[in-house]
Amino acid sequence: STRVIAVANQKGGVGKTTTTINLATAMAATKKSVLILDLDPQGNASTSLGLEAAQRAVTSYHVLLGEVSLGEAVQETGIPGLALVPADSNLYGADIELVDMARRETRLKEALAGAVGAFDYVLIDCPPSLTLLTLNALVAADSVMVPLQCEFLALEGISHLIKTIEAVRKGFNPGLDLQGIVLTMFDKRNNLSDQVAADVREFFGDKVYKTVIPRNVRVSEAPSHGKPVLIYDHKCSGAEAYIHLASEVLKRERDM
Amino acid sequence: STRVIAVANQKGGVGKTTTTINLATAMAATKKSVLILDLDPQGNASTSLGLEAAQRAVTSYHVLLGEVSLGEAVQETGIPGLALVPADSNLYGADIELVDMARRETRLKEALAGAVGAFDYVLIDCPPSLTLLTLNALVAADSVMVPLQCEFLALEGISHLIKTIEAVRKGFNPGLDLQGIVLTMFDKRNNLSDQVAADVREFFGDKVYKTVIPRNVRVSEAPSHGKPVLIYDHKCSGAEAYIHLASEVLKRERDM
Ligand SMILES: Nc1ncnc2c1ncn2[C@@H]1O[C@H](COP(=O)(O)OP(=O)(O)OP(=O)(O)O)[C@@H](O)[C@H]1O
Ligand SMILES: Nc1ncnc2c1ncn2[C@@H]1O[C@H](COP(=O)(O)OP(=O)(O)OP(=O)(O)O)[C@@H](O)[C@H]1O
Ligand SMILES: [Mg+2]
Ligand SMILES: [Mg+2]
Repeated sequence: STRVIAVANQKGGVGKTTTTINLATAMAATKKSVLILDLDPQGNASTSLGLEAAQRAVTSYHVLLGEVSLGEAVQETGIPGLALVPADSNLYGADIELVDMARRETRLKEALAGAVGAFDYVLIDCPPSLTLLTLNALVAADSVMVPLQCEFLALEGISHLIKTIEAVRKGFNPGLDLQGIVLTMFDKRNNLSDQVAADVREFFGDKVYKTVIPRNVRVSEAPSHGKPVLIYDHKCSGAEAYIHLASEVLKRERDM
Repeated sequence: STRVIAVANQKGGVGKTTTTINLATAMAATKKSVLILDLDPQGNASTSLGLEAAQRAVTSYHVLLGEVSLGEAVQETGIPGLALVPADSNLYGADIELVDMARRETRLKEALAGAVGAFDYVLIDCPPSLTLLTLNALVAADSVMVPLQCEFLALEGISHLIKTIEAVRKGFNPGLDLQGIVLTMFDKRNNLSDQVAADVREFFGDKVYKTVIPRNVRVSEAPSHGKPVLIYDHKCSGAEAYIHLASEVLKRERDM
């Protein structure tokens, strides 16, 4: 059956999109079939895979509002085993439009029910907020992956995110689980990175992946070439880290 | 009279909070009286000024819902000339709560009307989204300052932000103006920073401040000490850049 992982953190710029794209690519490279669902109105995941604006006629917005089935929104990415449901700016309106709709929290879950069996994994790239878009992702997901930038301010919102995951588990999705916390943009020249990483491991223990994603300029260059860093420069430290992360994630999935 | 500047960008992690805190501190150092209004449920601006959770009994949430006047929510920061309306996690609910309320877009504007004359400047730190919290800030503001990280993905959402500012100008706030775009986290070792900066200057011309904020680890350390970097380490490159930015902003304000 299909496992759905929401990549979420309301703190901005922590590596949600980068983790979704590169983890999905690394998982696809191990012969899993993976779907990326771009649920961020910025459409950064779609851009990072080279999708022009003209190729986004049918998006996650249409899926969420029930105008198309999931299958009608899925596109090929040119990367074997990796498919995409893109996003564009019409998703900005969804937060307000969904509030007065019936089943406003479960629309994505219902739409994904149509994907069961077509993919091994669905990774949802969430926007930096806890509004109805991210809530839909948490209700639809089997587990949540939380990218955490190794910076002081990034620690602040984590406890609220964990509370939100628990509230969704109690209210909508009893099977929702924290798959893990991935430390991102770790800079070994900077004491602050070490301190934050140590704090997070102390507090969350085994929930924190052993793999740490280093700050690596090749990672931030890859989106401008429309490719995951695993394809843009597969030998760089960022690409290698995401390959390690994928094997850790897949091992956890097997053990669950 | 009081000038209100919204510091906004729906892209996450681009330096909205860091710019709000440090620009406000630099402006206060020139004998202006400045109020920071934390409108982000993460409460990063409040934390960056050292405010513990227990000191946030009255927040921007209460102001927005009309439960208290602005004056009742203002706190001292210990920094001469700088005051704060804090935020905490009860603001997460505001986006959904506001949708069905009357005057949902103008509540902050009405609340700030009570501040006119008490401060020279009000800087609003916005969350990384374009939902009703940020819309309230844009409706209440005289002008918008847009921090823009020198990264490829950060370019993507700018055109939509500019469209949103124009829509708010036409629909709610005819005086709303783009005060300027400030390039942040510029890394001189990294070509990508140069390319992004060149693209932005080409497209936005004089709207881009001459001052560029460099990536500087002291800037990201300061919040863990509860101080603006201007106080934590006033000689570092980040602090100096914000001092230059303040003089550029104040010059533009005089020329407007
Ligand atoms: N390991 C890394 N090394 C260097 N740069 C990185 C790394 N990971 C991400 N980045 C860059 O940092 C910026 C933020 O990352 P990204 O956009 O993936 O975060 P996000 O959490 O998805 O942001 P948002 O909250 O806006 O959705 C991007 O410009 C990205 O290219
Ligand atoms: N010039 C700089 N040099 C180094 N680090 C910086 C700089 N500016 C900001 N940072 C760090 O980068 C991270 C993101 O900055 P900040 O939190 O101010 O962005 P933001 O746009 O307010 O984020 P959000 O979208 O979550 O509100 C923080 O950890 C901050 O300390
Ligand atoms: Mg993203
Ligand atoms: Mg912020």
